[in-house]
Amino acid sequence: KTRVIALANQKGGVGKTTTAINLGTALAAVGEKVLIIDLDPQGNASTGLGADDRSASTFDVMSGTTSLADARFVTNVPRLSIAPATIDLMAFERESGMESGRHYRLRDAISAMIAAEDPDDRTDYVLIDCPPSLNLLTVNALAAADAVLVPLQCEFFALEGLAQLLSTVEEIRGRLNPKLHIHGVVLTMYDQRTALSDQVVDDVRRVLGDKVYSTVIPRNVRVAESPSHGKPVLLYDYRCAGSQAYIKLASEVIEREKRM
Amino acid sequence: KTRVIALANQKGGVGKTTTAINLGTALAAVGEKVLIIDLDPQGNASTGLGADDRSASTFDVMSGTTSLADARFVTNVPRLSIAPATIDLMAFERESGMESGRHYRLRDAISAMIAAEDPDDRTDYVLIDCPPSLNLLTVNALAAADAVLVPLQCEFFALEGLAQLLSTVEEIRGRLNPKLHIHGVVLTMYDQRTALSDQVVDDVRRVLGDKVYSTVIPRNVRVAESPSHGKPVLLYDYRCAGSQAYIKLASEVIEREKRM
Ligand SMILES: Nc1ncnc2c1ncn2[C@@H]1O[C@H](COP(=O)(O)OP(=O)(O)OP(=O)(O)O)[C@@H](O)[C@H]1O
Ligand SMILES: Nc1ncnc2c1ncn2[C@@H]1O[C@H](COP(=O)(O)OP(=O)(O)OP(=O)(O)O)[C@@H](O)[C@H]1O
Ligand SMILES: [Mg+2]
Ligand SMILES: [Mg+2]
Repeated sequence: KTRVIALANQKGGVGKTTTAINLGTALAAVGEKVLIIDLDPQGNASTGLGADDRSASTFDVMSGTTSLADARFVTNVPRLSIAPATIDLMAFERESGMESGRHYRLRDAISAMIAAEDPDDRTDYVLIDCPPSLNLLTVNALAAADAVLVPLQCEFFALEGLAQLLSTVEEIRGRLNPKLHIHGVVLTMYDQRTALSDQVVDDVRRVLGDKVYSTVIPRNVRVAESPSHGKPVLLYDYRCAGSQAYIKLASEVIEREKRM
Repeated sequence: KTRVIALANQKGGVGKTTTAINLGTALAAVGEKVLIIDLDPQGNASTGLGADDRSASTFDVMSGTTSLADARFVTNVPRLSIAPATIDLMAFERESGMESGRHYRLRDAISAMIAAEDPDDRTDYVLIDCPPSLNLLTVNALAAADAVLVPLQCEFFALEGLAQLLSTVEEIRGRLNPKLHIHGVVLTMYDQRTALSDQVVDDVRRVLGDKVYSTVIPRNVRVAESPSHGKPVLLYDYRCAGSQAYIKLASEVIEREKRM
């Protein structure tokens, strides 16, 4: 069964895109078929994967003029494809107005794709990269997802938004998507040189317990360099600490999936 | 004359809030009277300044139930006050619907405050901290501002959104606010240990020339630690590289103001 996971956190710059690209790549590396849906008008996930052709984009999918199957294409990573984003996505919320089905556009597009897929070649994971806001695009992602994976930077301001995000997930579960749950929280940009990182890690583990993945993604410059080469860090520098952490996260995600 | 400056960049986590808090503090330290308006529902600028009383907030100001003069209060920094934000701000865009004056709510609130001030004790600088999105809150800030100060993280993804932000500023100047211009671009979280930072600095200076402040804000853990103490870094650790950089930025901002 295809699993749909939204990467969401309204706090900016916490590693949503970096996690979508590199977790997606690590899952593909162990044999899973993965689709990344770029739902951020900035299109960082598309750029980070070298997706230059944006003639069909997630804006077209959200406005119903293109199917998800037609908008997606394979990246330079085997078994990993992307539905790219363009700046047009900024207009989606205004253009959809008060139309009653506006919260389910993405869910319906994903269901149609899954229904049309060959059962022997189906997509195993759909990862949705969300913008840094709890707007209609993120609501669409939460309404479409089986679960939410929350990247959380090991910094003070990042903690502040967590309570709000968790209550928004509750609200979406109540109103739009009863199956939605928290897949897990992944701590990102952990810097062992600073006491601040350890404080945040301790606080988050104390409050959220085993909702927090045991894998922690370290701050690692190779991770920040890789998008400028249009490659995930696993292709750019397989041996670096960033790549190894995302490989570990992928196996932890798969492990959790087995238990759900 | 009171100068209104918006801190905007739709890319998340680039240092908008950190710059609003610490540039505001540095301007106050040299004798300017400063008001920070927190326009981000996350309320990070309010928390970073220890603003616990949010009984009156910028949401009340935007919906017209409270004046800006009544919502603002002094922080623990002399000559620096804040109009704090609450999560209610998330509802502003939906609640304002298609009302014709919705883009000018903040501009009108700031004008009313300035008009009512004692000329011998007027606010010198108003800094508006924007959310990571080009939504109606950010549009209000751009419509109200004399100029935009763009914090830009020394990372690859941060470059990608710059062109979009500059074209949005053009659009706002054409449609809503003919005086709006770019005050400058400040490079943040510069890490001299990585080649990536230098590449971004070189690229940005080559493309934007002297729009870029000569002051570069270094990545400095004391800056990231200070909000957890509810203090700007200038109060938390005056001698650290982060504080010194923001003091330099403040004198550069004042210098540019003289030339405008
Ligand atoms: N583990 C890491 N080590 C070093 N740099 C990182 C790491 N993870 C992310 N970064 C860098 O930090 C910045 C923010 O990450 P990213 O853009 O993935 O966050 P985001 O949450 O998607 O941001 P936005 O809120 O704008 O969508 C990027 O420049 C990225 O390259
Ligand atoms: N010069 C610096 N050195 C070290 N850390 C910094 C520096 N500037 C900002 N930070 C940290 O980086 C993170 C992002 O900064 P900040 O929250 O100010 O960005 P922002 O653009 O306001 O984010 P958002 O898009 O969510 O509003 C914060 O945790 C902050 O403490
Ligand atoms: Mg992103
Ligand atoms: Mg901020």
